[in-house]
Amino acid sequence: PMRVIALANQKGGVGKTTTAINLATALAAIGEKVLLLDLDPQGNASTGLGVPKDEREPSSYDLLLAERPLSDVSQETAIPRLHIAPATLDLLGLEMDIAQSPDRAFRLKKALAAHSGGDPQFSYVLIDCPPSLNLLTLNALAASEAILVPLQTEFFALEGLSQLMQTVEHVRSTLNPQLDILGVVLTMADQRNRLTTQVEKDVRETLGDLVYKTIIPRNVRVSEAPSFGKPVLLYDMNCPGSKAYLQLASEIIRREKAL
Amino acid sequence: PMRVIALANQKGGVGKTTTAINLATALAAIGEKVLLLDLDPQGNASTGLGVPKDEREPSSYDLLLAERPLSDVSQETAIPRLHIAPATLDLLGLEMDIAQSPDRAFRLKKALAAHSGGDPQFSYVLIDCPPSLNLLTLNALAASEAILVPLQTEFFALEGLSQLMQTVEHVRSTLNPQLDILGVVLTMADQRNRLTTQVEKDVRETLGDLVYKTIIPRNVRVSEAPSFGKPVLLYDMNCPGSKAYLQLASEIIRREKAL
Ligand SMILES: Nc1ncnc2c1ncn2[C@@H]1O[C@H](COP(=O)(O)OP(=O)(O)OP(=O)(O)O)[C@@H](O)[C@H]1O
Ligand SMILES: Nc1ncnc2c1ncn2[C@@H]1O[C@H](COP(=O)(O)OP(=O)(O)OP(=O)(O)O)[C@@H](O)[C@H]1O
Ligand SMILES: [Mg+2]
Ligand SMILES: [Mg+2]
Repeated sequence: PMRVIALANQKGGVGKTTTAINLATALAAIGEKVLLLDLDPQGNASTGLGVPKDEREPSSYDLLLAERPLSDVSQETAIPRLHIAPATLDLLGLEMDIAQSPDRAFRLKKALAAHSGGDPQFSYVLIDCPPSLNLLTLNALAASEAILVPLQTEFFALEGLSQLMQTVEHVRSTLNPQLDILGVVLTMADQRNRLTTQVEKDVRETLGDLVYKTIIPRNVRVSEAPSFGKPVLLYDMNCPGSKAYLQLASEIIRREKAL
Repeated sequence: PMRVIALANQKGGVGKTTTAINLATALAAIGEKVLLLDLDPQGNASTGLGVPKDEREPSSYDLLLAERPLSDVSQETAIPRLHIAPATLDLLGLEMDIAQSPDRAFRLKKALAAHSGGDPQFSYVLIDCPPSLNLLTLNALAASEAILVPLQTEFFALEGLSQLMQTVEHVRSTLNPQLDILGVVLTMADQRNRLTTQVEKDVRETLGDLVYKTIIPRNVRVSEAPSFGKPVLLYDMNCPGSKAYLQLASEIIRREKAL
């Protein structure tokens, strides 16, 4: 079966795209067939996986308008077993384009359902969301079995967490009763910094086991990698960031197996 | 006259709120009468200036719905000469609430125009925008004389800059012919880091004098301050972050005088 997971958090710059790219790569490295679905008009995930700007059609926009099937939109990347459905600025117009349509929040769910059984087969679909609770993110949450929450170890990011949890509750009661919280991953953590350790303590106290043991450290190699169009696992596989993302992938798989 | 400036960038987490809070405080410290208008449903600017969650009504939402005048919505802060128009989650519903109204992009412009001559008088209005190019940000750009662009010295942030410039062009030709670019301020810069110096070099080459000489360094005191509901200038006025924001305020005023 295809596991569909949304990487979402309305707070900006918390590591959604970086986690989507590097977790997708790590899962592919350990043998899973993965699709990274870029739902952010900025198209950072498409850039971070090296998709040239003029090779992003058909895109996730065409998928949501039901004009192209997933098998047309997904393309191979330089990483074996990892495909991407790229994003373009067209997504900015989606809200206006489908505002009147009754199934506007379920476009992605329908597109993924239409694909199941098709070629290529994916074991994981990771959806990179924009930093807002708009129709794009709602489509992702309605189509997903679970949400993975990247959480920067900063005060403003912590403040937004309770709002995000309320949104998940709201989506669960209106659009998607199956939506679970897969987990919360702390990102850009600097263990020498009091704020980081304070946020970590707060989050573990309130959310307990939902917070992964794996913590992604702040590591400049992680932020350099996208300028080469590569995940950090390819750019520098021995750096602390790469090790942390590989560890996160195996922690997620271990938890999935225990389910 | 009242100078209205939007702090906008659709890339998330680049320092829009942090710059809005600390620049507003620095301008007030040097004698200007400032209003910080929080247009982000997250309400980070309201939190960063110490407005309790249960004291945020009436809010900027009421202003945009034309139900309350600016003099009702703006409230004093702990900082002399600095007022805030707080934000609440109600803003999330704005797009649906005013989607059909022909003046939906000009609500803020009208509200600010209705206030001019009223009490209190402001010399600067700084608008903190959410990380998207939605109706809230469009209202801010339509109501402003200029946009101040906080730019994190990171690759993804640089990638988004050209899209932001296109959006400014588009707003200038459709909603607001007077919209200028006030300037671009580099944020969270780590001068020891090759990526920072590379981004700085790229931006100065493409945008020249539009980029302020003042660079805001990455400084943990800046990210600690909001958890105490204070601008960093109040939390630790001698730290590198505070000095940089005071320097930015005087660079902006010097340029305004030269106009
Ligand atoms: N572990 C890390 N160490 C250092 N830098 C990081 C790390 N993770 C992410 N970054 C950098 O921080 C910035 C924000 O990360 P990213 O763009 O992935 O966040 P996002 O949540 O997807 O942002 P947006 O809200 O704009 O979509 C990027 O420039 C990225 O390269
Ligand atoms: N100079 C700095 N040094 C260290 N940390 C900083 C600095 N500027 C901002 N930060 C921290 O970086 C994070 C992102 O900054 P901020 O929230 O101001 O960005 P934003 O663009 O307003 O984000 P959003 O897109 O979610 O509105 C915050 O946690 C903030 O405290
Ligand atoms: Mg992103
Ligand atoms: Mg902000």
